[in-house]
Amino acid sequence: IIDMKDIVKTYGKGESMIQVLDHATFTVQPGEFVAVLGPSGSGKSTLMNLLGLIDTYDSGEYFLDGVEMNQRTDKEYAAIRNRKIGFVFQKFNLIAKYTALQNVELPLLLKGERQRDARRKALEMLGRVGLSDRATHRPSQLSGGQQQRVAIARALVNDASLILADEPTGNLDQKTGHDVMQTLADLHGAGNTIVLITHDQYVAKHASRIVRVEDGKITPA
Amino acid sequence: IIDMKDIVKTYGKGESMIQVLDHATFTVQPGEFVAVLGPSGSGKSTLMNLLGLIDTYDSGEYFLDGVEMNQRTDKEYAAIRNRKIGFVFQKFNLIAKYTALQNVELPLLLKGERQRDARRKALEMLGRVGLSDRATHRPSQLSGGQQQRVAIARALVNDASLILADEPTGNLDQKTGHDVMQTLADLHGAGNTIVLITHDQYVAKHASRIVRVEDGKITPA
Ligand SMILES: Nc1ncnc2c1ncn2[C@@H]1O[C@H](COP(=O)(O)OP(=O)(O)OP(=O)(O)O)[C@@H](O)[C@H]1O
Ligand SMILES: Nc1ncnc2c1ncn2[C@@H]1O[C@H](COP(=O)(O)OP(=O)(O)OP(=O)(O)O)[C@@H](O)[C@H]1O
Ligand SMILES: [Mg+2]
Ligand SMILES: [Mg+2]
Repeated sequence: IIDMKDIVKTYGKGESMIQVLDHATFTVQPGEFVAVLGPSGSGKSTLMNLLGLIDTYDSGEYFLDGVEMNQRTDKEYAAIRNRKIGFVFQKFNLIAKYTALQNVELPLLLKGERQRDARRKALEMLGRVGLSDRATHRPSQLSGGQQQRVAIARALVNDASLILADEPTGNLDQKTGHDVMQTLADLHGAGNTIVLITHDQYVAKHASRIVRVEDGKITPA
Repeated sequence: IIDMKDIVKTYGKGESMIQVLDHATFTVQPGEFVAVLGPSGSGKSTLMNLLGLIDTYDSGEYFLDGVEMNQRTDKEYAAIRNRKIGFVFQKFNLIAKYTALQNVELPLLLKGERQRDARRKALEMLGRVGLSDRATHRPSQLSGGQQQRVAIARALVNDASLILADEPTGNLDQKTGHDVMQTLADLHGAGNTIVLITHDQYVAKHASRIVRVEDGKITPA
């Protein structure tokens, strides 16, 4: 489902240029659950942004579901992302003036679902992350871990075939983190593909495979 | 150094009122290192915001260094906070248009230190969290864990007698998290008082005492 070859990604120019990914290669088969580990600042979120079509690479190839992802318009990227990918961002990226429920419904409404169906599915997903009683709160009225769970619910609500999760349990206590991992395991069992960044060894154990990002390369851990 | 009695803190009104802290009591002696645990949404960050004078309580008493903290002006709170408290926020709260270095210098400049001394201390603190080579980056040019480390450096740079840290290692890999805990242990050894919220059992082990926030109360763990 993911076929990345020889990817180069840099930031900055000239003297201050940083090469984050240095001819990196990364392949994921449909239905896999891959954990991505690596030191702080090594390029994990950068990799996820490329996979999720949030950012573009300088050179190399990225095939998503067999289709080449380079040289498309922003509009095409957004459409593919919305159909195929559920993304949990490291910094949650919730919409501040929307409630938790509105945030979670949004991907479904963007896909053209009816308000009634979107609302029902969003409420169910909020229930699954233990936030039914916070549905009408805005992000500023939620704890750090509650915001993280809303971001998780939003990423999972449209049952996308590829789920990208960037540190989804960093702000959660043991029990809540366990519930989230259980939800991801259920989705994996149902056939979804999951790529998950984590610094937590317990979380990494849920994966079917572990890779490490370091010095610009992606290698088996 | 901290003497909190019978603290009540609520959000919202009427039907949607949430009582986060329900006649909570919390005492910290000078030089202690206290870890605060508890479920997501239980009130840990709310407690820290009250301790750090970022927010006000509805009723009860809070004595910081023997001085009552209720009914002061915002200006007084800011002055006390700047002199006495170093705060690592759960969401980092860095200033987006400042570089890492400028963010870390800021508490010293606010205290009236000369630019030259502030710069030197800020550079040293950035070095201690492993970010000397990122000093001129802005937050948007830093990884999640790097932003977290800048927030830590900023909280520690003025060697405040009370350090409040809200989940300081949530986005850090094992090694970097270990380095941060070592830095906090050094400060504790030098006589600083530390109150630290964490979901990480390994981090909690560094504390001299552990408390738990649950159902609006604070109890020994
Ligand atoms: N816009 C940018 N300009 C310059 N450098 C950047 C920019 N964005 C990220 N970087 C640098 O790229 C490197 C990789 O960042 P990335 O966010 O991918 O790391 P990460 O592995 O996710 O780290 P963490 O575990 O701390 O979240 C970091 O060293 C960071 O400083
Ligand atoms: N402005 C607000 N209005 C209404 N409710 C709020 C507001 N801010 C926080 N809350 C609620 O108060 C409760 C406590 O929040 P707090 O941020 O202190 O939790 P926490 O223990 O830090 O959680 P976490 O471990 O997830 O960071 C949460 O249930 C949250 O929904
Ligand atoms: Mg990251
Ligand atoms: Mg919190």
